[in-house]
Order: sequence, then C-alpha cells, then structure tokens
Amino acid sequence: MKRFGVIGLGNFGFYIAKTLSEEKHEVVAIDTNQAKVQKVSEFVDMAVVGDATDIELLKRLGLAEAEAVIVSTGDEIQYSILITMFLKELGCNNVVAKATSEEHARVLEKVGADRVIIPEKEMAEKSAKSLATPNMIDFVPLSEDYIVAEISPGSEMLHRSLSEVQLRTRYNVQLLAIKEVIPDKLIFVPSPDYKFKDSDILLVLGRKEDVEKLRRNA
Amino acid sequence: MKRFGVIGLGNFGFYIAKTLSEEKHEVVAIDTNQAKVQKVSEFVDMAVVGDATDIELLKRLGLAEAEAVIVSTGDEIQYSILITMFLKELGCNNVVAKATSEEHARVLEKVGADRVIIPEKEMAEKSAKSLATPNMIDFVPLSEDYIVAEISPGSEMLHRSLSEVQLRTRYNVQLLAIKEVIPDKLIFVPSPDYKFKDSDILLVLGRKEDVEKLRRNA
Ligand SMILES: Nc1ncnc2c1ncn2[C@@H]1O[C@H](COP(=O)(O)OP(=O)(O)OP(=O)(O)O)[C@@H](O)[C@H]1O
Ligand SMILES: Nc1ncnc2c1ncn2[C@@H]1O[C@H](COP(=O)(O)OP(=O)(O)OP(=O)(O)O)[C@@H](O)[C@H]1O
Repeated sequence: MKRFGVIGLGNFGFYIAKTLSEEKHEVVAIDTNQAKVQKVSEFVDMAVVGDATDIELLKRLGLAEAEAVIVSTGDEIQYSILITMFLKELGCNNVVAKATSEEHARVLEKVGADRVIIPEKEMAEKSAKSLATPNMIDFVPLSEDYIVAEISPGSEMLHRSLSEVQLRTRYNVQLLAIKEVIPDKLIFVPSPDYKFKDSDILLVLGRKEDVEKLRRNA
Repeated sequence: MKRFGVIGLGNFGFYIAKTLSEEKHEVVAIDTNQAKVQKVSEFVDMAVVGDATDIELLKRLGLAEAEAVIVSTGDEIQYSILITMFLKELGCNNVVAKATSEEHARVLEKVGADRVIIPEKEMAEKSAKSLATPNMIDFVPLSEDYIVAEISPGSEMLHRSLSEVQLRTRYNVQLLAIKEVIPDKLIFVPSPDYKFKDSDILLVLGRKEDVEKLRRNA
C-alpha cells in the first residue's frame, strides 16, 4: 500500500484519484474547490480543501514521502509549475505533471517533473493510429520498431490453417495467441491445424512494418 | 488512403489531424476559429473555417463518405451532440466523439456516436495503473483476465537463468520476449541459459493475477 498525492481534481485528477483508490492505495487529494474535494472524499483517504502552492501544506500532508504526486491543476500553468518545483525541492521522488501544451510541458520538465503527460495528445495519437489501421485493434510499442498488435485475419487467412499461412516464414511475424470470441477464450499455443475464423482476434508480435504488411496482404 | 474528418481543433482534434496526416491519410479539418484552422493547414488536405452545425457544410465536404469523423468541439456539449447526430443522419459510418463528462458521453451515445472518448479519463486510468504497479510498465488487456505486460526482473530472478526461474511451471506465465536495453534489442525466443539482468524488460503473457504474483514474488 503506497501513498499518492493528487493535486487538482479536474477530470484527469479525479480519475487518477479514483483508480488509485480502487487499486487499494492511500490517496491524499487536494483542490481549492470544495465541491470537487467533496466528490472524491468518499473514496480517497484524505480529501483536503487547500491551495497547493502553499509549501507548508505540501510538507504537512507528507507529500515529500509519497510514492508519486500527480499535479493536474489546469490551464493556468503557473500553478502546476510552482507546485511541481516545490514538490521536487521537498524531495518528492516522482512528480507526474499534466500539461496543456508542448510549451507548458517544457517548463514542467525544466522545474523537475519526472513525467509530463498531455492526455489529449496521447489519446489522440493512440486513437488516430487505431482509426488509420482499422483491423489493427490496439498496439503496444515495445522498442523502436517492434509492436504487439491485435489484428483480424484477412481474406488470405480465413478458413486456412496456421501451418498453411506460415506467419513466421512468410511474414516474419510471431503469433502469440488467438482470442476466440464465441465462446470467449484465449489460445496460447495454437495447434498447427487451427483454422482462422473471421471472429478471431490474433495477437501478433513483430516489426511494425511486418505487422502492417501482414495486415494489408493477408 | 482514407478520408477522415476532424471537427474542433483543440488539443485532441489538433493531434488527431496531425497523426492521421502523418499516416498519409486525407484529412478534412473544420473549426470556427481561424487561427486554429491556420495551425493545421500546413499538414491537412483541407482546412475549413466554418460552423460544423451547418449540415449543408458537412454534406458539401463529403463527410458522409468519410472513413470516420472525429468530433471534438469542447465543453459546450450542445455542439458535439448536434454535429454527431447530423453526421449519423447523413450516413457517416464511424463517428468518434470526445466527451467532457460521463453525462455528455451518454447523450453522445444516444444520438448515435460509434465511439465516445474521455481522453483525460482514459489516460488517468492508464497512468494510475502504471503508477500503482511500478514494475509493470504497461499492459494490454486481452480478454477478461489475461494480460500482456512488461515487467522488470525481481530479486529472485536477477542473475539466474531462464531455465532455473521456470516461469511457466512455477508461475503459469509465458515469457514472450526480453527487451535488452543496452544495446537496445528484442530477443524473441530466449535460450534457456539466458541470465536476467536488472536492465532487462520482460514481456510476459498470463492471467492478471499470475502476472501480479510473479511481479510480487520474483
Ligand atoms: N493552487 C491550486 N491548488 C489546488 N488546486 C488547484 C490549484 N489551482 C487549480 N486547482 C484545481 O485544479 C483543478 C484543475 O481542473 P480543470 O478542470 O480546471 O483543469 P484541467 O486540468 O484542464 O482538467 P481536466 O483534467 O478535466 O482536463 C481545478 O479543480 C482547480 O480548482
Ligand atoms: N460548431 C462548431 N464548429 C466548428 N468548430 C467548433 C464548433 N464549436 C466549437 N468548435 C471548436 O472546437 C474547438 C474545441 O476546443 P477546446 O479547446 O475548446 O475544447 P476541448 O475539446 O476541451 O479541447 P482539448 O482537445 O484541448 O481538450 C475550438 O477550437 C472551437 O473553436
């Protein structure tokens, strides 16, 4: 069980506080707005109405010893900048700051933020990539060019067996698992005779361009 | 090459338009604000200053035939609600709408949005999960309880070989690959003699609770 601080309870701060509480961690939440503090008080351990630019308040709440403190105080960038700087000066090991623009992100990094997130930007890039490649349902970038992706079998693969399709030799892509949808089950080491259905979801691993080629050609 | 519409060029709309253009798709971007339209005009195919609640404009721009249209017009929810409804009435197959709250999301679904995103909520949940389980760097949920996760080797695993650690028999977890950091390379089928280093990142597949157990005990 770890202590986390969440400063600023807009959407981002609210859901971070909620998720960390659901994961059974100790959450200290701060906002100047009483109604917002009220909303989280039912699930966080300590809900404080206060101004987080008050360095004494940050100290009193033990945020220097927290596992991480999330700073998400919105568009007026001077507040998240000051709060981030104060937390780092107090010795907090992991300050995660939400930025509203690239410029804001740069200043936050300069004052010591360990991680800066622009939620709309990261979700936009993720959504655009999945819109642009419609049967690549989701992907996790592993290193420069390898990805794990979920793809649906193309016309070349449907009703053919795994051994016929030869993903590794022909496409240089490794099949990790097959998610069958009806009934819902995951097959880890599919038999070479397994025949692909159009409701299957294939979990594959390979270089980004190889997975793209498989998706286009198969 | 597919056509996409992006309506509303705040952070989310801006980065979706930019990423889709980088992926070489045709992007039609609309906003009432000239400066925002100016910002995207260097990379989208068509940058239009206009009010997207004008159904004739939506028709003229061919958005009914687009692969998908992203509606991200901000806090005044009436606009994204109307625009979403109009696009569905025109026959657009995939309307992705950005919502600012759960209530806003419900209305958007009722008027036909195919997908509703609350970027801050999704990023907050993702960030909270990775903060809460610090050596589970990222995970992709595959089905009810299976996940693909990146974990760092625990004290039980360091400097021991893969065959000694016996991930499958002892932990019921499948090792998919090892990401070595120096130099940066990915090993797909590690030899049984491979010895784990503390800079390694292990890509594993297994039931969520088994991966958690491995992370805690190993
Ligand atoms: N100095 C401060 N101390 C504590 N809380 C603050 C301070 N300054 C701003 N806040 C709070 O931070 C919150 C920021 O939320 P707001 O919705 O304005 O911004 P946001 O970060 O864009 O939100 P979202 O996460 O929804 O995108 C507000 O609830 C505000 O009261
Ligand atoms: N009827 C409309 N037609 C076209 N554009 C519109 C319309 N209504 C609002 N917009 C535009 O939508 C954009 C919404 O961006 P804004 O930054 O206000 O909201 P947001 O969705 O919260 O942004 P972010 O993606 O940064 O979180 C603005 O640029 C605004 O001009």
